[in-house]
Amino acid sequence: KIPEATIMRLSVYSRYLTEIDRKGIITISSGDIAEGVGVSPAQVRKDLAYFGEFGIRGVGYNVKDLHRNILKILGLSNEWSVCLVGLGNLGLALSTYRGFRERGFIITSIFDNDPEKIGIVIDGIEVLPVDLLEEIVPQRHTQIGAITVPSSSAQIIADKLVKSGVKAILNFAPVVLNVPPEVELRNVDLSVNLEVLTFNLGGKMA
Amino acid sequence: KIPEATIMRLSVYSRYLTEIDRKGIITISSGDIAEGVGVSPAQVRKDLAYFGEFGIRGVGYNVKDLHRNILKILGLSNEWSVCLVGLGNLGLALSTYRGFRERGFIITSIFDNDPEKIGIVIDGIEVLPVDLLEEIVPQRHTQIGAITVPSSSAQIIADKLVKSGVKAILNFAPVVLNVPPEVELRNVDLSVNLEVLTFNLGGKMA
Ligand SMILES: NC(=O)c1ccc[n+]([C@@H]2O[C@H](COP(=O)([O-])OP(=O)(O)OC[C@H]3O[C@@H](n4cnc5c(N)ncnc54)[C@H](O)[C@@H]3O)[C@@H](O)[C@H]2O)c1
Ligand SMILES: NC(=O)c1ccc[n+]([C@@H]2O[C@H](COP(=O)([O-])OP(=O)(O)OC[C@H]3O[C@@H](n4cnc5c(N)ncnc54)[C@H](O)[C@@H]3O)[C@@H](O)[C@H]2O)c1
Repeated sequence: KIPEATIMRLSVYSRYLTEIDRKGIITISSGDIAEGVGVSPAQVRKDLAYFGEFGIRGVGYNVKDLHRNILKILGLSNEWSVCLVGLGNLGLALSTYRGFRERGFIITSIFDNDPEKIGIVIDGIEVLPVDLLEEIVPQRHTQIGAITVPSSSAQIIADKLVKSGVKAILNFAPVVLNVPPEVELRNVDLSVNLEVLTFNLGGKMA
Repeated sequence: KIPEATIMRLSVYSRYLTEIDRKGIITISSGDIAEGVGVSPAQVRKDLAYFGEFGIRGVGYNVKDLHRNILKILGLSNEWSVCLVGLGNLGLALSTYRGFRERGFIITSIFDNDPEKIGIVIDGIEVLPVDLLEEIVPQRHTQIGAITVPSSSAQIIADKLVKSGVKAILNFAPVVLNVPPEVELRNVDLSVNLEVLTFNLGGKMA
């Protein structure tokens, strides 16, 4: 099994390669990638080795080839249709974040249950009543649902998303959701990022 | 060196232990923890083994002891003072998220450069002009800065935070920041979480 941290680093390498490719650079070494993203060259080589032989020893990696390979490994060769539920502060920040579209994640529907939110248009997508979710999501061939509603509503929304056929759920509500095993579920808690920082500070502040 | 994924899992174990402790449960096995957070019992034991012997073979772990130990490892035995810069959609979602305070991260100051935002009060904290950052942040003994401004302003804000003595920066702007080596920096890109999902779907959708 490939460690999750390796997948997350692959995603960071690919962003860096986008920048390098834009600058017209043809080949790159594991040392350059390592410096660009803040890891060790050995870590870059170890991560890539899980997926096969990409570079030529002594010459480095072809930027375009390596980038295309990584995008394929991450499942990003095509676009993904994403449905966002809950247009509160967090939902609004995610719906307006250009980084998603750049990586091929297109928000194709937004739902809420607050009449004040229904009818708002974000990037051409109109906020719809949550009661229409199970009808609209399959129509727009949506594979991923993002949950940004309060914890009290999160399981109800997860059930609706599963019924409408999504294959994966990104959950921001701080609650443990039950979804069937064939649906991929990922919980995001931003305070975990702060805790990695305080762990790293642990030695320094002592 | 302890893998970052281990630290992130420790943070998730600790949240689960908070819930278990609240229910009055005295001892717990690695199997129970594993089931509660969705990893394998071997992974729980491996993660904890980095930090010493906590449980008694055949009996399990004392919930309160294990929890206190994990909080100490994560550097959460005390509260941390956090400064938030940029009260946009994302900044607003972070400033109102109760999960931070529950883990001991207290937002003690908020800055923006938009006159419409200055003077807004969130949870008793008044949004101040960003020009006051280098004066206020040291006064409030702030150790951590969170950057939620557009990419174009992120480096300027990072420099201000470093000058005011913060020890760690959590950056949400999609740009590579330069900070001195003694300052811990962590970049968050939420699309990385979507890419872990699409990687996991890779095999299933093929
Ligand atoms: N994981 C993190 O780090 C993190 C950070 C910030 C917020 N959050 C969480 O994200 C969620 C959203 O936070 P927020 O600050 O945007 O909250 P918010 O209250 O501003 O927004 C919630 C939105 O969901 C809508 N809603 C409520 N019930 C609904 C339902 N049944 N169907 C459809 N829409 C519904 C509301 O109308 C509102 O627009 C919360 O659960 C919060 O705890 C998590
Ligand atoms: N990492 C992710 O996954 C993710 C997700 C969403 C947004 N973002 C990023 O987070 C940042 C904020 O996003 P948003 O949607 O809240 O944007 P926004 O435009 O709604 O908010 C930005 C805020 O920063 C303030 N600001 C601008 N320049 C400033 C300066 N020099 N000093 C102080 N304040 C300043 C603005 O007045 C505004 O209030 C952006 O960089 C965005 O790309 C990242």
